[in-house]
Amino acid sequence: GARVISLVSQKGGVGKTTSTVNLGAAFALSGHRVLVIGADPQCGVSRSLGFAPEQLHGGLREVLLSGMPLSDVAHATSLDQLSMVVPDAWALDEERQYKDLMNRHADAFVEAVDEARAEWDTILIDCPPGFGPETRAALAASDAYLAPVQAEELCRDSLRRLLEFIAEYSTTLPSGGPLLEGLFMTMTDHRTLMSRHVAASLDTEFGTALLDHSVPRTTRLAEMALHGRPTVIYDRRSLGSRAYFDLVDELMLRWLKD
Amino acid sequence: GARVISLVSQKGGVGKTTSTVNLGAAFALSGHRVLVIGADPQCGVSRSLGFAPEQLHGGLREVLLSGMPLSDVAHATSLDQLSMVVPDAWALDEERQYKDLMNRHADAFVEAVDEARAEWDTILIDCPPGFGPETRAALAASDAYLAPVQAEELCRDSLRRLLEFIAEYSTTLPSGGPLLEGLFMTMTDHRTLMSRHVAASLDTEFGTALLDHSVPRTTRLAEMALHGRPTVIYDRRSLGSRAYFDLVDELMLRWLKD
Ligand SMILES: Nc1ncnc2c1ncn2[C@@H]1O[C@H](COP(=O)(O)OP(=O)(O)OP(=O)(O)O)[C@@H](O)[C@H]1O
Ligand SMILES: Nc1ncnc2c1ncn2[C@@H]1O[C@H](COP(=O)(O)OP(=O)(O)OP(=O)(O)O)[C@@H](O)[C@H]1O
Ligand SMILES: [Mg+2]
Ligand SMILES: [Mg+2]
Repeated sequence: GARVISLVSQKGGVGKTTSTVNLGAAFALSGHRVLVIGADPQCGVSRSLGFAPEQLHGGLREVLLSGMPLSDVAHATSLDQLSMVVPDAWALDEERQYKDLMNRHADAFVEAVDEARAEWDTILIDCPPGFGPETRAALAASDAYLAPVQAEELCRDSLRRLLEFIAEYSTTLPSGGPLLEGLFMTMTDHRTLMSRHVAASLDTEFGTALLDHSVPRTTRLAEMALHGRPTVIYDRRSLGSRAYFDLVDELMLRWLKD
Repeated sequence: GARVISLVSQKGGVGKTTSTVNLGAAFALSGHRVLVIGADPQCGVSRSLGFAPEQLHGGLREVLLSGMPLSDVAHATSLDQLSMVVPDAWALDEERQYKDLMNRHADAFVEAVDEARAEWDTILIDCPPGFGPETRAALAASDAYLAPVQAEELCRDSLRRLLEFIAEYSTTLPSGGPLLEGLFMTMTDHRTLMSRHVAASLDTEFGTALLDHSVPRTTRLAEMALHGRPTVIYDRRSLGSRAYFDLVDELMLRWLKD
């Protein structure tokens, strides 16, 4: 069956959206039928897949309010096997109302995602930073979660708090909540003290939960939103793209073993 | 009199905390008595000033609950003229309760900041990303706000929404709300297409609101939390430090002209 995975972090700007889009595209290039859900009303996912966010109407709002299936509001992308669902353009300007909607209709979101398992092999949900209603609805709908950790993030307390929050929140979920698929480092730069320091301490503190592959800080990845396509497509052989292909291979290997 | 300025952004990870700490230290080195308030319960401000966040007790919580003045809970730092106030260590683990406290006692926060104007020349408030209760309390207490814009942030919609949110929110404030002190670019790298693209479009769209000086992406700045001191202190002549001194000079010159 399908696998539903959320990308979450407490801190902002750690690479959740960049990872969701590139992992999604790398899974699609590996033969999976992939749905990327951008639960964060910021422009992230849609812009990286070539859409202008303010022109996208329909979307998550219809799913929550009128029970429409995700397949009815999914947009095709430049990649055959990859579809995208984002909040309605209205959510950009009415963020508080959108959060309120996700808060009240989390069950409808979970049901819609469950129904979508028949259509897609891998469903990735990009969340905003923190533990707001979008993140809570995404976790309730997920089998597992991935937590990107920025190589400069000295505040490992926020990582501990993320894991504690999810463990605590999971006790309130009928499904028992998502498993930790893994932590992975983003924006690494092995020339800097900071990056090496964070890598060493993550390894000590989180050991097996830390995925083997990490994503380097590269200009190609930073320019993704300009290209309007995932980096694994417009520059497949770059260092950043290879890191995302490696991560997908590592995850698929784990799933084979299960 | 004193000037109270908030560092705000909708998007996370754009350099608010790094800027608050370095601007604060640069103002202190220019002779101002400076108070830095870390309204964001994440470790940012306290770690960059050499404290372990989980060991700091008292702080904003006492101010909100028992009306204690900020000067009673301010910590001295390695820099004579620079003091710091952060939420109590308790806020790290009880984020939702802390946000609720800031929501209910915003008036006490505004009063405490007003009272602090007698003790300090410049008060900088570091906010979490978005428009939550800490940001709203900080804006209500401020004369002006500074908005760092990451050089990779293609989502300029979020900038427009930030300005619109503050304009709308200000109509509900007795003070009429804070003025826009300026936008400034962070993490610039003139070798990349993205950075040049964002700089050009900010200039076109926001013109005079964009400060002349921007802050480059440098390893020295990324390592600040490791050093536990502002970069303008441990590496005063580095590119990043000079950018913050230039920004302080630019602001002080503007204030002289007013
Ligand atoms: N490996 C990388 N190398 C270089 N730049 C990167 C990398 N990953 C992400 N970025 C850049 O860093 C910034 C933050 O990344 P991104 O938006 O993916 O993070 P996020 O966690 O989704 O942020 P938010 O919390 O705001 O949703 C973006 O400008 C992006 O282009
Ligand atoms: N000019 C710079 N050069 C290199 N790295 C930087 C620069 N400014 C900030 N950083 C790094 O980028 C990350 C985000 O910066 P910072 O924490 O200051 O942003 P923020 O806006 O306060 O984030 P949040 O929204 O989570 O509060 C940190 O790891 C920091 O070390
Ligand atoms: Mg994102
Ligand atoms: Mg911060």
